[in-house]
Parts: sequence; C-alpha cells; structure tokens
Amino acid sequence: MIELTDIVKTYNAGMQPVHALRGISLKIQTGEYVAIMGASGSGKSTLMHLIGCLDRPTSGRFLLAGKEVQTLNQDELADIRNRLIGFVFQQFNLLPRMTALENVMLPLVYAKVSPSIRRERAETVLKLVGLGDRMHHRPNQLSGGQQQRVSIARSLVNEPQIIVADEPTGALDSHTSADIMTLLKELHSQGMTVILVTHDSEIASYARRLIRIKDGLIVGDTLSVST
Amino acid sequence: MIELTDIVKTYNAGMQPVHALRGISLKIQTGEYVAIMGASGSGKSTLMHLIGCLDRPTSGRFLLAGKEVQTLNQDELADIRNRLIGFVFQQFNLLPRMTALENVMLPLVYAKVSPSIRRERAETVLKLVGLGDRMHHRPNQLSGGQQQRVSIARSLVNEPQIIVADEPTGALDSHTSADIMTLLKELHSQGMTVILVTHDSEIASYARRLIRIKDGLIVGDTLSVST
Ligand SMILES: Nc1ncnc2c1ncn2[C@@H]1O[C@H](COP(=O)(O)OP(=O)(O)OP(=O)(O)O)[C@@H](O)[C@H]1O
Ligand SMILES: Nc1ncnc2c1ncn2[C@@H]1O[C@H](COP(=O)(O)OP(=O)(O)OP(=O)(O)O)[C@@H](O)[C@H]1O
Ligand SMILES: [Mg+2]
Ligand SMILES: [Mg+2]
Repeated sequence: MIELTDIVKTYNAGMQPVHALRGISLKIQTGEYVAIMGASGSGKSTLMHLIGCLDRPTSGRFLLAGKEVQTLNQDELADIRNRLIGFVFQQFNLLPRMTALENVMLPLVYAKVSPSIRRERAETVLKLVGLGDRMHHRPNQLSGGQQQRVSIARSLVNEPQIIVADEPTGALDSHTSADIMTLLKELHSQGMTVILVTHDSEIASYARRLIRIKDGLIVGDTLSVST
Repeated sequence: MIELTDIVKTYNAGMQPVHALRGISLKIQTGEYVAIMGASGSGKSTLMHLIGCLDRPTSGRFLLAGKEVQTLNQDELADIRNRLIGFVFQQFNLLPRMTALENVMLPLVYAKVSPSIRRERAETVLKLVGLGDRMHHRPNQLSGGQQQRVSIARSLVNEPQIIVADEPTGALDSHTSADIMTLLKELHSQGMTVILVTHDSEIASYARRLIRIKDGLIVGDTLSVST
C-alpha cells in the first residue's frame, strides 16, 4: 500500500541546506501497525508529512495505493489525502477561530457530507476521545491534551484507511493515553493501517513493527515479538 | 517564597463556567524542586500560569517573594515576571517571524541588557540545549523537540530565580530529555527553584516533591523518598 524508494528531502531556506531525509526506502502493507522512533530532529515529522501527502520529496519514488504520488499535482494530492488519510499533527494544527466541533467537522466538508451528518459524526468521535463536554470550546479554551484529542478526533472523522499520527499521546497523562491507544487498537483490528511516531517506548509497544530513524536514515526495522 | 491560599480560577467564556481551580492552597520554599502531575484537563497549566504571574486568580491570595501578587497591576506583574521567573510554555509560544536566536534574546531586551551581551548569552544557552546549529532557523524550520528546546533556552537566558516549566520534555526523545533534566538539576543545585508539570513519572522522579492535581484540587503532596 505504501512504498518509498530512495526518498530524499532537503530543506533550502537561505541558510545551510538541511538534509532531513537522506535516502529512505520502506514498504508498509495495508493493515499494518507501525511505530517510528528516533531522536529529536532525526526526520520523523518530515517522513510523516511525505507519507501523509502533505509535502513532496526532493527526489525518490513514493507509491501509495498504486499511484506514483511524487508525480501528482496539488489537487490530486489533496484528493488522496482527504479520501485515504487521517493525519494527527505533532502540534495539532487546529483552526483557532473555530470550536472543537467545527474543527472536527472540517474534513467532512471536503468529503461533501451533508451538514447534519457532519455534525453527528463529529460529535460521535469527540465523545470517543472524551471531549463530549468541550465541543463548543475554541482551542485557546482547551488544555494541551484536550487540543491533542481534538486533533485525533479530526483525523478519524472521515473514516480513513491510513492513520498517520505524529506523537498522538505527547500531551496526555497515562490514563488518557491508554484510552487513545485502545481506540487506535480497535480501529486497527477493523482494518485501518496505523503509522505512529512516538518518543514513548510503551506507546511503541502497541505496534507490531518498530522503525528507528537517525539523522534522516532508517537504522532499524524490527517486528515486535510480543502478542 | 511562593504561597497560594484558597486559589480559585473560573473561566467564563459565554458557555458553562469552567471551574479550573477550585481552592488550591500550597507553599513552595526557595530552592525547592517540585513536580506536578494530573490528568489532562485537571488544571495544571492554569495553576502554572498563575504561579508564573501570567494570569490572575478569580479569588484567593498569592504571595510571591513577600508581595501580594493578586493586587498588582499589569506593569508590576510584568516586572516580577521578567526579574524572577522563567516560563516554559506547554506549546512553546515562540514568535513565528523571529529566529531561534531572536526569540531567546527577547527576555534580555526587557532586562535592558546591551545588544552584544544579549546575543552572547542567547547563543550560550542555545548551545546548552543542543541547538548551536539551528540558531538562525525560524520556528517553522525546526522540529517539535527543537522548538521545545528554544522555549526552554528562552526561559533560562535571564537567569531566573524560579523556573516554571509546563511539560518541558513532552516532545523530546529519552536521550534529549535526560540532557534537559541534567541541565535543570545543575541549575537547581545552584539555587534555582524548579516547578515542573509532567505526564512522565520518570521525569517527575527528578523532583524532591510530587503534587497531584485532580479536577482543580490538590489530591496529593508527597516528598520523594529517593536521593
Ligand atoms: N480560556 C478557557 N476558557 C474555558 N475553559 C478553559 C480555558 N482554558 C482552559 N479551560 C479548561 O480548564 C480546564 C483546565 O485546563 P488546563 O489547561 O489547566 O489543564 P491541564 O491540566 O494543563 O491539562 P493538559 O494535561 O491536557 O495540558 C480544562 O478542562 C480546560 O478545558
Ligand atoms: N522548513 C525547514 N527548513 C529547514 N530545516 C527544517 C525545516 N523543517 C525541519 N527542518 C529540520 O529538519 C530536521 C528534521 O526535522 P523533523 O521535524 O522531521 O524532526 P523530528 O524527527 O520530527 O523531530 P522531533 O522529535 O523533535 O519532532 C530538523 O533538524 C529540523 O531542524
Ligand atoms: Mg517531529
Ligand atoms: Mg496543560
């Protein structure tokens, strides 16, 4: 389902070029549960943005559901994103002037779902992450962990085939983290492909496969022996 | 040094009032090292903003270095903040159009330090958190953990007496976290008061005292038995 070949990403921002990804080759099958770990600055979010079709590689090949993603234009990329992928951003990326409910309804607008169904689905998924009583708060009226959960809810509302989650429990206490991981486990058992970045080895242990990244390269790719 | 008595904080934002803090009483002596833990939404960031003089209580008394903080005006609060307190925000609060270096130099502008000394001190503290080669990047050219470290560097550049850190290692891998905790331990041994919120019990174990918050109330306050 996901196949990266010699993926390179270099940032050129008027200073020293930053070689964020230096040649990544990776295959992820439909329905897999993969965790990605690595030091701060090693390239994890960069890799997630490429897999999530939010950014393009500098060079290399990216096959997603049979399509050559690096050749698609912006509209085609947006279409793939909206239909297939749910993305949880490391820093949430919520729209500040919308409520939690409105933020979660947004992907359904792109999917051309009717307003009443949009609202109903958004409310359901917000309750699933424990925010039933915070739906009408705006992001600056929510705690850090509540904003993170809105970001998680938004990624799930379109029933995506692939969840790309960049440190989805970073702002959560252990109890709330466990609730979120149980939710992801349930969705995975229903066929969803889960790719998550984490700094927490306990969170990584929910996955079947662990990929380690260092200085823009894959330095480890192992199957979990437990379960 | 810090004394809270019956501190209440209620948010009224046009919807149901939220009783974020419901009567907190707490004393923290000069030079203590305190960790605060509690569920997502329990009131930790609200408490940290009050202690850090970034917000006022709805009611209750707050003595800081002998002054009745709840009676001070905005200028007096700003003065206390800039002289005594270094604050690490849960979501970093970096200025997007400034580089890492400029962001870290900002507290020294308020302290009326000369431009060359400002630059020198900011560079020193950025190197201390491992960002010597990222000084001229803006926040959106930095990874999540790098932004967090800029926020930490900024809180330390004014050599504050009290560090108020809201989940300072939330976006960091274990190795980088350990570096940051070693830095805080060193500063604490030099006399700094450290108050940190964390979801990670391993990070909390660096502190001498652990305060647990639940639904806006203190439900535990224990001294660490180790070390
Ligand atoms: N401006 C606001 N208006 C209304 N409610 C608010 C506002 N800011 C925070 N809240 C609510 O107050 C409660 C406490 O928020 P706070 O940010 O202190 O939690 P926290 O313990 O830091 O949580 P986390 O671990 O998720 O960061 C939350 O339920 C939150 O929804
Ligand atoms: N727009 C950009 N311009 C220049 N350099 C960038 C840009 N975005 C990221 N970088 C750099 O690319 C490297 C990889 O960043 P990335 O965000 O992928 O790291 P990460 O592994 O997610 O780190 P963390 O665990 O701290 O979130 C970092 O060294 C960062 O400074
Ligand atoms: Mg990242
Ligand atoms: Mg918080």
